[in-house]
Amino acid sequence: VIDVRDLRRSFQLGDERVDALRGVNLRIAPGEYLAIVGPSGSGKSTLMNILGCLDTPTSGEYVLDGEPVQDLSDDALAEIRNRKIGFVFQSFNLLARATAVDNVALPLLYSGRSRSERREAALRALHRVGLGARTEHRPDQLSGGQRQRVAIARALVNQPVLLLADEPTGNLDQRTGAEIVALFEELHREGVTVVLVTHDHKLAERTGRQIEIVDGNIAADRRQAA
Amino acid sequence: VIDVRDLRRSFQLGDERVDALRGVNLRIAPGEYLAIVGPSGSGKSTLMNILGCLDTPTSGEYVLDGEPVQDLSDDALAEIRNRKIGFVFQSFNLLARATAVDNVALPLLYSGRSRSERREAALRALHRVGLGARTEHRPDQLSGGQRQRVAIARALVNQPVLLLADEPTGNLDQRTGAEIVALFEELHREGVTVVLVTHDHKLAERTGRQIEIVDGNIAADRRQAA
Ligand SMILES: Nc1ncnc2c1ncn2[C@@H]1O[C@H](COP(=O)(O)OP(=O)(O)OP(=O)(O)O)[C@@H](O)[C@H]1O
Ligand SMILES: Nc1ncnc2c1ncn2[C@@H]1O[C@H](COP(=O)(O)OP(=O)(O)OP(=O)(O)O)[C@@H](O)[C@H]1O
Ligand SMILES: [Mg+2]
Ligand SMILES: [Mg+2]
Repeated sequence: VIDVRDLRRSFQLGDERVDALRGVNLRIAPGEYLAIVGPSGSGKSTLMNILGCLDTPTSGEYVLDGEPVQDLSDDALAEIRNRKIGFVFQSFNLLARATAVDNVALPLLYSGRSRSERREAALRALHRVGLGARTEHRPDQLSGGQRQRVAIARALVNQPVLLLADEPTGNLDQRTGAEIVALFEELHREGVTVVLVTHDHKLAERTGRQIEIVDGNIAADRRQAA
Repeated sequence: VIDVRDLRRSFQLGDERVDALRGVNLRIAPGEYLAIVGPSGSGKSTLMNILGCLDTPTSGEYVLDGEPVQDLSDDALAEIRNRKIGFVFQSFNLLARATAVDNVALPLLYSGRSRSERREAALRALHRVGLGARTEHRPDQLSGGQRQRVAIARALVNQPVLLLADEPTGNLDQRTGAEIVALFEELHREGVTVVLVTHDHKLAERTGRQIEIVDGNIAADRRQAA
């Protein structure tokens, strides 16, 4: 369960201070499926990075499964990121010199599995996102939508309990995008907590809840029968 | 005017050959406004890179304003890319260590303008895409949609006659995306030839013509009163 209280995040650039998050309050129950929407620059990715334990707030609290994240050691944080959380970055963040299968296998390095088991799991994840024919390609030998799907496969391969996906269908056509959405719905049915940032209103409305962020604040938090 | 005949582009990866374009035929008249659509991995970016003189075909011809592009020297190609063409990359391709304004000013380096004139033109272009308050930020200090808009501003700053934009609204919310579309329509009215790759069907239908690419071939070429 996610419990965020009065979360603030500011960036200092010389004399300028950008207040990206200005007191966000949010509770997400286990197994929820929700969308975060809002204008470009409103703070969505900044919030996602904090939820994913990739960034720390300037002030306020983030309690994840009963543990205040700011009290955790670097090792404990790395453990959570690796075992509990799957993160799809808005700009993918793939290793340029590794193949698709090696990129996807990366989160499994500390899972205790053998090299062939890791490769097996990575290949399955790539098949699930329709990239069975592109496993040995490096990112610069893939299309934009294919890179996006490698990033998605990598986020799923360690079977996370919390999936955070920042704009996961932005580079996908209708049909491929629909396949990815079906995959997220499947994970949701399996009990994974799924949080999507999306500019696609139709996708946002397929989730059970839409949180709208404007200028670093939650402007609306709508629930509906999905 | 763009005249493409039996264009093919293959990539060799070890023993595997990927035929990204398999004999594309296409004529684009000056001042047209069109969209290229199709599934992820179908060859859209590959075609755009050839149209933008950033890549050469494996076979076939590309004649741009009466000049067969394969006969042009590297210098002549660089000149065309710099003066005639504005290119928005699907993955932005911004310089990581330069500010937004310096990124946008880059195409003006050989235009004969002074440093302050280049900065002036770059600031105007950034204002036009709504980034007046982010001119001194570097790409890692910008949101995904802001980086996308810096890439768009850079493509416009040298007043190209041919604008090639690969997924220009993929990271933008409805409203910001609509502002960018309005900008493209304005350029079209000014006589610029505008070619967009987009996964957004509503945007594709606002242009005068949709070219659908499937598996490296043109599957459909539809014109309509826009
Ligand atoms: N490292 C940084 N330094 C300074 N400002 C930053 C930094 N990172 C982000 N910002 C600013 O913080 C604001 C929020 O950024 P964020 O990436 O969270 O937006 P977003 O809602 O994800 O936008 P988009 O929909 O365009 O991806 C933006 O205005 C951005 O310019
Ligand atoms: N350098 C390369 N080496 C090998 N294959 C490549 C290379 N670049 C692209 N490809 C392959 O060529 C095909 C076409 O790629 P392209 O980038 O043109 O697709 P696209 O239509 O733009 O897709 P998307 O909508 O996902 O951006 C893809 O299947 C891709 O894997
Ligand atoms: Mg973002
Ligand atoms: Mg592409």
